[in-house]
Amino acid sequence: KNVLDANDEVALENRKLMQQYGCLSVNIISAPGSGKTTLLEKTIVGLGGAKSAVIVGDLQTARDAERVADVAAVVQINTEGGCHLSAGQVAAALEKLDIRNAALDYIFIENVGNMVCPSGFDLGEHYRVAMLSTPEGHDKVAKYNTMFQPADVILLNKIDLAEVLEFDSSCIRDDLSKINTRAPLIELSAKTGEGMDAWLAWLKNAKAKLG
Amino acid sequence: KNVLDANDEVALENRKLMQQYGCLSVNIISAPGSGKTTLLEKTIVGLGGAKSAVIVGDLQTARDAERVADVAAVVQINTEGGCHLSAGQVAAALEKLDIRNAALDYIFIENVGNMVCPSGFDLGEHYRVAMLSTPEGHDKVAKYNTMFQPADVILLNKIDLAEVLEFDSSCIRDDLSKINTRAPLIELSAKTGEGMDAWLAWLKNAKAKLG
Ligand SMILES: Nc1nc2c(ncn2[C@@H]2O[C@H](COP(=O)(O)OP(=O)(O)OP(=O)(O)O)[C@@H](O)[C@H]2O)c(=O)[nH]1
Ligand SMILES: Nc1nc2c(ncn2[C@@H]2O[C@H](COP(=O)(O)OP(=O)(O)OP(=O)(O)O)[C@@H](O)[C@H]2O)c(=O)[nH]1
Ligand SMILES: [Mg+2]
Ligand SMILES: [Mg+2]
Ligand SMILES: [Zn+2]
Ligand SMILES: [Zn+2]
Repeated sequence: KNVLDANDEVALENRKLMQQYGCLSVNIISAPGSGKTTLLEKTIVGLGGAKSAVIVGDLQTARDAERVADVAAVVQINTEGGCHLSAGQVAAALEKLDIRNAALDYIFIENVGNMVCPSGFDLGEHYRVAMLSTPEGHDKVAKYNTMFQPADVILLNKIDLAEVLEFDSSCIRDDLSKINTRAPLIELSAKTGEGMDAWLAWLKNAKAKLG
Repeated sequence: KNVLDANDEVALENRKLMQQYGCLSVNIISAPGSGKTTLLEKTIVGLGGAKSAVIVGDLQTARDAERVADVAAVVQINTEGGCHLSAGQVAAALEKLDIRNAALDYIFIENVGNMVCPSGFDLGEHYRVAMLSTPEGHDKVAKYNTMFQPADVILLNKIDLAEVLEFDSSCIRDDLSKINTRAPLIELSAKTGEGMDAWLAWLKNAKAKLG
């Protein structure tokens, strides 16, 4: 088909815009409460002198935006019931961020907490991050495969709880090997900092490749 | 409007059917990995001699159905990408369960793991259960209010982890008091059994009221 659906047309525009201004953009997708916002709080600080912005989508409230506002420019999108961010919403947020003049190095998009719908909508991001966390259990990669299959990197958060949960990441690795063999799996704890180096290195490398 | 949308028409049919045959039905909605299936495994056993059936929705796999199959009749619905169960899917499942002849006391519907979309779709259930779990954090009631506002009972699972997470349920109670003052909040652990008595009592009372 030569006719892209409306979302994808806008996504293409977003992609061009962010690449033109040298912004490394990622779309972070995961279940509610897996730690996206906590990860961003720590990531932005960990990236040091780099200039970051956050676009965060939620059904209601600006709580996530408030949590990152002191370390990054942020735009909160309230979907009022919508179960995923759309390229159009991201386009509007990029304008609010004044992307052409803001000299941003990184744009982090925190999608609505949802393991199902967000993976169906291209936002124009450079990379897609799929995240799960240890309390969610061992079978989420198999059960929510549409989220993990197209991901560029996979984060397993709350690794600090693995012991108390008797969590073993080998099931995760096995299930991933059947659906996505190119995305690296990074085990980390946004809380304690364990594994954050590997994630920051991945980001910096992605940014460097942007040219 | 006198024209019910297609889903609601089927939901009404489901509701009539389940009530006619004396089945207490609940639709359990929560984030992926909050413990719905574990709760059902323990609940069905806890209800003792009662006859229960489970209708479980997932994007992919029959893993949840396999987990409850030894304690209840079960139908697994694979939505193949659909982010919530529909009344039509439940209607088909009720036929598979042979509801008219099965003499079921309880029908548990485990919805797709998703805090956003399922609350928009009436399945014909008698009661709606909204569940969250301690690792998800303190702000989910406020952020995903559409799920909690219409619930008939609210379960806070994984209470056994509250100490290690430094989790305090008073924020949950405060946020709930602003949007839903009729649903009782039951703190429990499907894993250790703490609080399960209160949940089982709620179910038995609901069943008794069915007449
Ligand atoms: N133990 C532990 N807890 C964590 C970690 N990361 C986040 N949390 C906690 O998990 C809870 C949820 O974190 P959030 O950052 O709000 O999760 P989220 O994915 O942004 O949630 P939504 O935006 O609502 O989808 C909070 O109580 C965090 O403190 C971690 O690495 N380890
Ligand atoms: N510590 C603790 N873990 C629990 C409890 N209930 C469930 N779990 C664990 O949480 C993980 C997820 O449980 P599931 O029952 O698969 O969750 P679910 O809500 O059915 O998940 P989906 O069907 O994929 O949405 C598993 O590792 C369970 O053992 C609990 O009360 N306490
Ligand atoms: Mg968040
Ligand atoms: Mg389940
Ligand atoms: Zn959706
Ligand atoms: Zn949906």
